[in-house]
Amino acid sequence: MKSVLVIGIGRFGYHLIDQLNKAGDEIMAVDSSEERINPVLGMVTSSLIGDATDENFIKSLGVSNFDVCFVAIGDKFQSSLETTSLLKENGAKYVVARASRSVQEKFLLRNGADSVVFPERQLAEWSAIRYCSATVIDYLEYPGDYSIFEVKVPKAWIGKSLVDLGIRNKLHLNILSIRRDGNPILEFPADMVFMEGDTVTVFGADKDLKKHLDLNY
Amino acid sequence: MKSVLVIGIGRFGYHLIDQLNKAGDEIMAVDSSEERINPVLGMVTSSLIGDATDENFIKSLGVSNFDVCFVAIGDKFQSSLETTSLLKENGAKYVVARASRSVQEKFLLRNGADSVVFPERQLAEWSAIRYCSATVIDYLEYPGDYSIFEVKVPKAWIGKSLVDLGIRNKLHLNILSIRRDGNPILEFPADMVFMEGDTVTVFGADKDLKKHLDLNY
Ligand SMILES: Nc1ncnc2c1ncn2[C@@H]1O[C@H](COP(=O)(O)OP(=O)(O)OP(=O)(O)O)[C@@H](O)[C@H]1O
Ligand SMILES: Nc1ncnc2c1ncn2[C@@H]1O[C@H](COP(=O)(O)OP(=O)(O)OP(=O)(O)O)[C@@H](O)[C@H]1O
Repeated sequence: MKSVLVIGIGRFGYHLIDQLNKAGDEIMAVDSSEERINPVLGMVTSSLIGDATDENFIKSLGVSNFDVCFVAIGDKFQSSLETTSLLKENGAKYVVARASRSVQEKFLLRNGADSVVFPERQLAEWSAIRYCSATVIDYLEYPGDYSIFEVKVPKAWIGKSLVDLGIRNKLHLNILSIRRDGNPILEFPADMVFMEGDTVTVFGADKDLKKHLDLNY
Repeated sequence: MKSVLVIGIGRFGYHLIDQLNKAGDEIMAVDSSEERINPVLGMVTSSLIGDATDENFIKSLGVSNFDVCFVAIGDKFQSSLETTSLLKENGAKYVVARASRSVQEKFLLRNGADSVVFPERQLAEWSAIRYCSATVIDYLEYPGDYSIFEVKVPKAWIGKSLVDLGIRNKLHLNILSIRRDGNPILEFPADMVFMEGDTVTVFGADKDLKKHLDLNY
């Protein structure tokens, strides 16, 4: 169970609290508007109405007691930057700040943010690949240049078995599941032969995925 | 290469176009404001300024020619709903609409959207688990109740090998990588023994992950 401070109860802050509450975490919600605090009263341990850019107010929160502090102030970038900076200066262990423009990211990271989220861009990148790749059916980016792709089985694999292809040892790929006629198969023998119409979910380093899957993107 | 229509060039629409352009897709950008169109002129095949809630304007776009149509109109829900509906009525093959409140999702899906994205909520859910779980270091939700977790090695696994534990056959889990002293290992022998301090990245059905990993959330 973690202790989390959420400053700014816009849509991102609201859904963050909803999820943290389901996880059983201890949550303090802060916003300058009472109207924003009211909908989350039933989901948080405590809440305060105040201006997060006010140093005395931030000091009064005892921010070093929280495992993570989120700055989810959306549109007013200066407020977001000032709040992030104040949190770090006053001992916050880990600060996650939400950016609303790409350019804000570097300023937030240089001024107290340990990590930055940018929902509009992160979801746009995921959506572009998820909905618009010729062969990619689904896609998850994995930290450190690894990804997971669900793709139509590469033409070069049809009629061959996993062991023939040396999927793990030679291609350095990990097959998570094979979908045949709509049903995902998670445990498959090494001599299982790929067929036309199969889709495969594959994990591996981006360079290996691009090399061996027909990615068309 | 796909042909994509993006209506509404806010932040989500802008970053969508940026990603689609990198993928080499054919893109038409539409917005009612010239100021929004200008920054993407270098990234799109064609662009038009117009009101997407105007049926004649939508008819003039030949929407059935696009593989995917995105409605990325943010704040004005009625415009978003009307545009989504008009696209489907005029033959759009696949419509992805962006919601800006949870309640909008069902309306969009009932009125022409094949899929809905809601960046603020999707990223909030991911952030809550990514930054606030006691043992989860990273997390990706996978369609159909499967997930990938990077977690501290479960206590019950320490000192035992993969084959002893029957990770694949008995626990129905797939280990994507093991991280030891900061280095991710993707190819490991079945007799490799887990050690204190290891972290493991595991793919499997949510019920199996909850059962066998110390998830604490
Ligand atoms: N100085 C401040 N101190 C505390 N709360 C603040 C401050 N400035 C703004 N807020 C709060 O931050 C919240 C989120 O900001 P806002 O609604 O502008 O962003 P948004 O981009 O719409 O957010 P989202 O996209 O998450 O919905 C608001 O509830 C607002 O009251
Ligand atoms: N009827 C319409 N026809 C065409 N474009 C429209 C229409 N209504 C709004 N737009 C455009 O949609 C774009 C996105 O809308 P808006 O900026 O309100 O949303 P937003 O929530 O801020 O988006 P984002 O979060 O993606 O930045 C704007 O560029 C706006 O000009």
